[in-house]
Amino acid sequence: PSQFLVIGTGRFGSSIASALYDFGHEVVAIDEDEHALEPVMQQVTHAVVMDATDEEALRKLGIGGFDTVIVAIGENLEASILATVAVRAAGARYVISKADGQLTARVLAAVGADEVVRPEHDMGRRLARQLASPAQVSALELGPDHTIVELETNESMMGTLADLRLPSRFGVQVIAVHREDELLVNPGADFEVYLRDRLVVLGRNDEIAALRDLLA
Amino acid sequence: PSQFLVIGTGRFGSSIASALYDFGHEVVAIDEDEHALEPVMQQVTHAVVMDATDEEALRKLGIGGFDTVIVAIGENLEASILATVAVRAAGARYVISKADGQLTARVLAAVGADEVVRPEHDMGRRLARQLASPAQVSALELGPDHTIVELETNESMMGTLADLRLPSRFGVQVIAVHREDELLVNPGADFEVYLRDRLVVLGRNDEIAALRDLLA
Ligand SMILES: Nc1ncnc2c1ncn2[C@@H]1O[C@H](COP(=O)(O)OP(=O)(O)OP(=O)(O)O)[C@@H](O)[C@H]1O
Ligand SMILES: Nc1ncnc2c1ncn2[C@@H]1O[C@H](COP(=O)(O)OP(=O)(O)OP(=O)(O)O)[C@@H](O)[C@H]1O
Repeated sequence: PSQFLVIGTGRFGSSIASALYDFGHEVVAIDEDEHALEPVMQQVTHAVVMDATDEEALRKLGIGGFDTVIVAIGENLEASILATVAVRAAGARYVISKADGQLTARVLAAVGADEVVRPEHDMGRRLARQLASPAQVSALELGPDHTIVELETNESMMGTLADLRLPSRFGVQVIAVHREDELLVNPGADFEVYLRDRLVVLGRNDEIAALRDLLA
Repeated sequence: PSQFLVIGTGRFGSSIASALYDFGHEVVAIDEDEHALEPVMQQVTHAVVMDATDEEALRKLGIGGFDTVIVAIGENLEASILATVAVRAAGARYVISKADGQLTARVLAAVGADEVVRPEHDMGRRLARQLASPAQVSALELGPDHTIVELETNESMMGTLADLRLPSRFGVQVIAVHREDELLVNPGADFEVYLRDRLVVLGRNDEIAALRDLLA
């Protein structure tokens, strides 16, 4: 199990802290406000009330011993930046900081954050992608050119895989078919596709887009 | 292209609105505060200053014509709930509402939201999962039992695919290998695995977990 330090137990910080703890890792949570710390106290290894901009106090905490430090301070821009600086100065190995916008993100990266997250912005883009491709249940990007997607079939997609000729028509490969809660791997040419089957398809992005357009 | 109505152009709402517009869809953005609307005015089809709890005004907007309505009002709990009620009453076909916590989420679902999103909470869990499985670059869940993962190799994973015998040892299938920005699909048994290759593997969740433990 790894060791994590989460600074700031707002909604974002609390969610990370309790999830990491659930996954079996050691989590120390810090917040200057004990009321913010309370709801998460039973869901982490240790909870400490302290000011995370205090470099000396962070050093005493043995900050170098954590695999990753997450600075999840939100609204208070100054505290978020100062805490990132303090955490780096006190010897943190890897720092992920939360930003509220693009400008803050650049500042945090400049003062030492290894990674910057923008929860509302990133979730917004993710939701937009799902809404923009409703036939697409989920996707895994593989490099800049390829994706594996799970696409729900419609009436235009009935017949056997041999009938559908997806590789010759679109250049994509059907890796598996997700039917109800079952997964049928490497379906053969005579596999009969039913309505509401989800085809797990690997292809180049333009090929996938063409197939998606057919299904949309 | 589909039609979307986004209510509330905070960070979450603005991100969804501009992303959907980028993806080629029609987006109408609403906010009662014109200062909140300004930054996003060039990134949507129409921007309207209005109170989204006004059912009559929503009806005049032709709310039934949108494929999905997103209620992205945040801090003001009352407005978020009232807007969701008003949007439903005015004839919205599909409603996604943003919630700040679990309790609000239940209320929004009860008053008619088809889907409820909690950006900070959901991103927190997502980040925790990535931190908890560092060898795993990304993953696609297929049903309750299977996953396709992209796993980075280490020194324990050198040799040809025939040497590694991943199917017989773990029960998983190597669908492709992601090397630099290239994707090599259906690698043969004599394929030589290099350090920092990313194996794209399909398997049952327990099989994937066993392989991940070997790599961790
Ligand atoms: N200097 C500091 N030291 C420790 N904790 C701090 C400091 N400054 C702010 N915090 C804490 O960070 C937490 C998160 O910040 P805040 O609630 O302002 O952000 P938020 O963007 O609303 O968070 P979220 O979106 O995660 O709910 C708060 O609980 C706050 O007490
Ligand atoms: N009744 C209303 N009608 C229209 N817009 C509203 C109404 N009430 C609030 N809003 C708008 O909703 C937007 C988002 O709300 P707010 O900024 O409070 O949430 P937030 O949680 O901080 O948002 P985000 O996390 O998306 O930045 C604001 O721009 C606000 O003006």
